[in-house]
Amino acid sequence: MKTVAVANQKGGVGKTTCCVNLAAELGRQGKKVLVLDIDPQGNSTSGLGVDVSNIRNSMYHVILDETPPTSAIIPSAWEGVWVLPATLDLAGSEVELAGVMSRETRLARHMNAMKDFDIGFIDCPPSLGLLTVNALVAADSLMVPIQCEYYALEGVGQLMRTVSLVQRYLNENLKLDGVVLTMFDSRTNLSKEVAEEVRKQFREAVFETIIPRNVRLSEAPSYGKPVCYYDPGSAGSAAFRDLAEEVLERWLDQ
Amino acid sequence: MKTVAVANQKGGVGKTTCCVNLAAELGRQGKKVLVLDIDPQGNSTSGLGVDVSNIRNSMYHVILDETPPTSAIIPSAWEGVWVLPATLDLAGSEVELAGVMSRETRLARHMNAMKDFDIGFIDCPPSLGLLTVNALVAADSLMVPIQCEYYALEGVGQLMRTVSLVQRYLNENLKLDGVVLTMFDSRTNLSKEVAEEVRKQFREAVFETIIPRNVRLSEAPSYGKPVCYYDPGSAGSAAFRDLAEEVLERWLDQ
Ligand SMILES: Nc1ncnc2c1ncn2[C@@H]1O[C@H](COP(=O)(O)OP(=O)(O)OP(=O)(O)O)[C@@H](O)[C@H]1O
Ligand SMILES: Nc1ncnc2c1ncn2[C@@H]1O[C@H](COP(=O)(O)OP(=O)(O)OP(=O)(O)O)[C@@H](O)[C@H]1O
Ligand SMILES: [Mg+2]
Ligand SMILES: [Mg+2]
Repeated sequence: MKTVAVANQKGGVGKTTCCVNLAAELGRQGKKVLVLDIDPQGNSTSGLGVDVSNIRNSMYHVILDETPPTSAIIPSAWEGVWVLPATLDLAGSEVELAGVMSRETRLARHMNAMKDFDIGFIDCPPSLGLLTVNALVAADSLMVPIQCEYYALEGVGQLMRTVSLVQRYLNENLKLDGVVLTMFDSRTNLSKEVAEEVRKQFREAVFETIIPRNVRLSEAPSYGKPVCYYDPGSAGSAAFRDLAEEVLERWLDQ
Repeated sequence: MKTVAVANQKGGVGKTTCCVNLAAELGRQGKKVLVLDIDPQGNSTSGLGVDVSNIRNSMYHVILDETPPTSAIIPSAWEGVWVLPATLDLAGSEVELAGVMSRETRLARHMNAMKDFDIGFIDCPPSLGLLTVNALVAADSLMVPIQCEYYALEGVGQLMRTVSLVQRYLNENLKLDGVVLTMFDSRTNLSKEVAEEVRKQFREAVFETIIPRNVRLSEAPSYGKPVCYYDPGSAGSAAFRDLAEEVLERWLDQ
């Protein structure tokens, strides 16, 4: 499985929105996709419409070696999309993980069990703690959603420092080869300036597709639906169709 | 000093925007205000225009008892507003704090040194880790910005659980008496539904003033200015003037 960590410690930049909507779009196009939710908020899990009340095994149990991934992964309601869900018990795990052996590789050691999937997206929390580090160690590629606003640009340096530490000590194969510009508002100069700056800094790592600010993207999660099933005619849905095409080319050789 | 923690583990809901703009507005109205930045991203520090390159002492040194607050607090460029800045070294502090004695009260023990200020706002990171817990232990009141979107509503339960643990074990005086609705978009039903749900759940804790989505609020940080100095005629600035009035009444008995 091609494994992509979707991370940025800046909050609210579109990490979950990218995971949910890219997964659904690639699933519709015939790929077998896994969304791994390692954020205690569990937004990818609920954004895909999964009902947590009847979940017994989850990401928490996998990273604490209490259950293999195969007994935690469940199908979603959407064609080609499965979920390794996050539940509330994940919230306490960073403290629990702090004291265990090889705490940074707890997820990586289980990736072999997921090789039947074409691609996996790991939805990270807005921090650079042990859960995000576990995702970076388990991943081949890093996708960084960057909101087209000032604070989001500021935080990129911190993320880069963590990434190079992970590459040096834990996962030398990790590539930062996917930057996505999100919440782009064509009416403001701010969006254009941030987009220009990001392209200057990350060059060909930046996807051509820009995700516009689009209210349909923020409405879809309240129905537990990816946008391509909620409003396929929306600008948000069209953007994720385009982005999925680029992901197919860049990461799945098509 | 009246101490208000501004916290919500959901990312990008307006925590920093509330701290920076409320502080500036109250400073203009003659109050002596302190912004304590305990988020390693340091967005409140830069949003107030503070240049971090010449900072020696910061929040990191205060919570690790290396320096008293008085030698870390600096004046901002804005009338009546001082800052206890965050710098990058704060990023590693959660791991460092995990092992020290009384790790949850590191900030609380220094609050006495800040009694000359009328009010302090502690800008928290998007997580419920040790830095946010330190802020909750040090605070009298908790302000929770809630973005008028679906995922932001989902996370409130987790925040409440952490708050009641803090009230039970570490700070029985902590009151959740300030909920602010942010990024309200009057064109969408989603905003209205979320606002209604939040008022139902938190009743009189919710401020009357609603902060509208307003591009001036996202532009101001790139100039290092609070919105009342960047564009005082904007809807964003007017909303924070109104919110400041409510804060004076509710927390400063005026
Ligand atoms: N392009 C967009 N247009 C409009 N709204 C969007 C867009 N992308 C995301 N949103 C909304 O903005 C909010 C933040 O997005 P999202 O939750 O995906 O970010 P995140 O980075 O996963 O947040 P966190 O840091 O809390 O994990 C959500 O309410 C989401 O529905
Ligand atoms: N009412 C608003 N209208 C438009 N933009 C806003 C508004 N409030 C905040 N913003 C912008 O939205 C983004 C998120 O806001 P902000 O950084 O204050 O949230 P936060 O909760 O502090 O984020 P984090 O969880 O990363 O600390 C910022 O780019 C900010 O400028
Ligand atoms: Mg998320
Ligand atoms: Mg912030």
